[in-house]
Amino acid sequence: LLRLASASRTFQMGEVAVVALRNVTLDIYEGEFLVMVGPSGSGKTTLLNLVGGMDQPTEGSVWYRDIDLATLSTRALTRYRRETIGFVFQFYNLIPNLTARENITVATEISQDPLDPDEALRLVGLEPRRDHFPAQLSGGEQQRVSIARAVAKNPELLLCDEPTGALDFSTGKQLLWLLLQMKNRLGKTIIVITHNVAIGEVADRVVRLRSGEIAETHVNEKP
Amino acid sequence: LLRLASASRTFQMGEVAVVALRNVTLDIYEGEFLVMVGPSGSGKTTLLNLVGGMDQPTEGSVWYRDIDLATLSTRALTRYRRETIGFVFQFYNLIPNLTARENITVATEISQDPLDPDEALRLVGLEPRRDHFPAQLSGGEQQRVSIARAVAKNPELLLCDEPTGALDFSTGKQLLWLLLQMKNRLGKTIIVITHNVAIGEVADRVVRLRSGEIAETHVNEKP
Ligand SMILES: Nc1ncnc2c1ncn2[C@@H]1O[C@H](COP(=O)(O)OP(=O)(O)OP(=O)(O)O)[C@@H](O)[C@H]1O
Ligand SMILES: Nc1ncnc2c1ncn2[C@@H]1O[C@H](COP(=O)(O)OP(=O)(O)OP(=O)(O)O)[C@@H](O)[C@H]1O
Ligand SMILES: [Mg+2]
Ligand SMILES: [Mg+2]
Repeated sequence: LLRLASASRTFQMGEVAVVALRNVTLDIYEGEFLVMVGPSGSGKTTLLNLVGGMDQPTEGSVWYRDIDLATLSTRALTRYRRETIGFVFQFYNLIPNLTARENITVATEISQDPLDPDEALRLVGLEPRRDHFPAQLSGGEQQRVSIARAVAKNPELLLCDEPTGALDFSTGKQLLWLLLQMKNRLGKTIIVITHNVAIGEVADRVVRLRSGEIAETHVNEKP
Repeated sequence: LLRLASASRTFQMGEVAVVALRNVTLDIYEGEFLVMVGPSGSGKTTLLNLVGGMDQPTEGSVWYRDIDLATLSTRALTRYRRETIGFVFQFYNLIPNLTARENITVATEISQDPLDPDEALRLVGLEPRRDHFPAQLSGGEQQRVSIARAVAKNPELLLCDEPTGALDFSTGKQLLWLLLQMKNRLGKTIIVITHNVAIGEVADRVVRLRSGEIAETHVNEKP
């Protein structure tokens, strides 16, 4: 479904260059549940941003099916990000002056076959809070609204950057169940960055990053 | 050192009232390492904000030694927050247009006996990134700068809201070591909200919240 081909991403800041990703080649299969792990600063968010069309490699290329994302017009890339991808951001990125429910409706306006916003909130246990603003929600509640927003778009690809970081064990387990439903019942392809070992155990594959490179890949025979 | 006496905190939003904390009574002892756990939305951040003078209870009171925080002038409460408390926020709250190092220097300007900012950054493994802005740092790197900022103030009380949420296992362990140094060598009182089981195991006490109340307290005999 997706392929990174020798993708590198360097951040140039004045005289300093930070190599966030170095020569990464990775195939992502349709319908798989892929987990990405690695130390802080190892390049996980950067890699996910390349897959989601949020950023471009400084070398190499990122392919969605037979399309090199770098060849897309701004308009087509925007459509890729809005319709094909559901992104759960490491910093949630909720719109502060919209309610929980409104944050979902603006994301799903353009979707082909979205979930009902209230249903999406119900899936993360937050339907009673739908009229509250992000500032009125706890850290874990904001994270769950961010998850509901991505899931409600009903995208082909669900990209989740530490989706259970602010969640306790049992709320995190509920989310894991939700992601597995997305994969098993709706056939979605799911990529999750996480430190949560339980998520790694149910994945099809675990890719470990270290200093901007893929250090190892582990296939779960019976996830 | 600190005491919450029947403290309650209700958030009134139009017609809706959310009871974040209900009748919480808790003593916090000088030099202890206290961990707070509980589900998303159970009131942990709200409780920590009361202890840190960032918020006031709607009922009951919060005492620092023999002072009811509600009786302090704005000026004295500000001094309490700036000098007595080091706060690691759940959302980091770094100043976006200051570098990592500058974020620490502005916090320590008023401190009696602060750490050198570069030393604080070294303690969290980020001295090479001191001239970079928050937007140029990964999630875990921003969290570590937030920790360095709180520690550098050399406060009496270190309040940490999910300090390892964005950190992988080994970086989280390094932070845990740092917190234990703060307690054992510098005699600081430490309160940590976390889902990280390893931190709970080295604490003196673990307080579990549920729906705004203290559900149980567990004393670690040999942490
Ligand atoms: N400013 C606010 N306005 C309205 N409600 C709030 C506000 N802050 C918190 N709440 C509500 O109070 C309750 C407790 O919130 P709190 O942030 O203390 O939870 P928490 O235990 O820290 O959760 P998490 O683990 O998700 O961070 C939640 O239901 C939350 O939505
Ligand atoms: N916008 C940026 N400008 C400069 N450097 C950046 C930028 N974004 C990331 N970096 C750097 O690139 C490297 C990889 O960052 P990335 O965010 O991908 O790490 P990560 O694996 O997601 O880390 P974490 O687990 O802490 O979230 C880090 O050294 C980071 O500081
Ligand atoms: Mg990241
Ligand atoms: Mg919280």
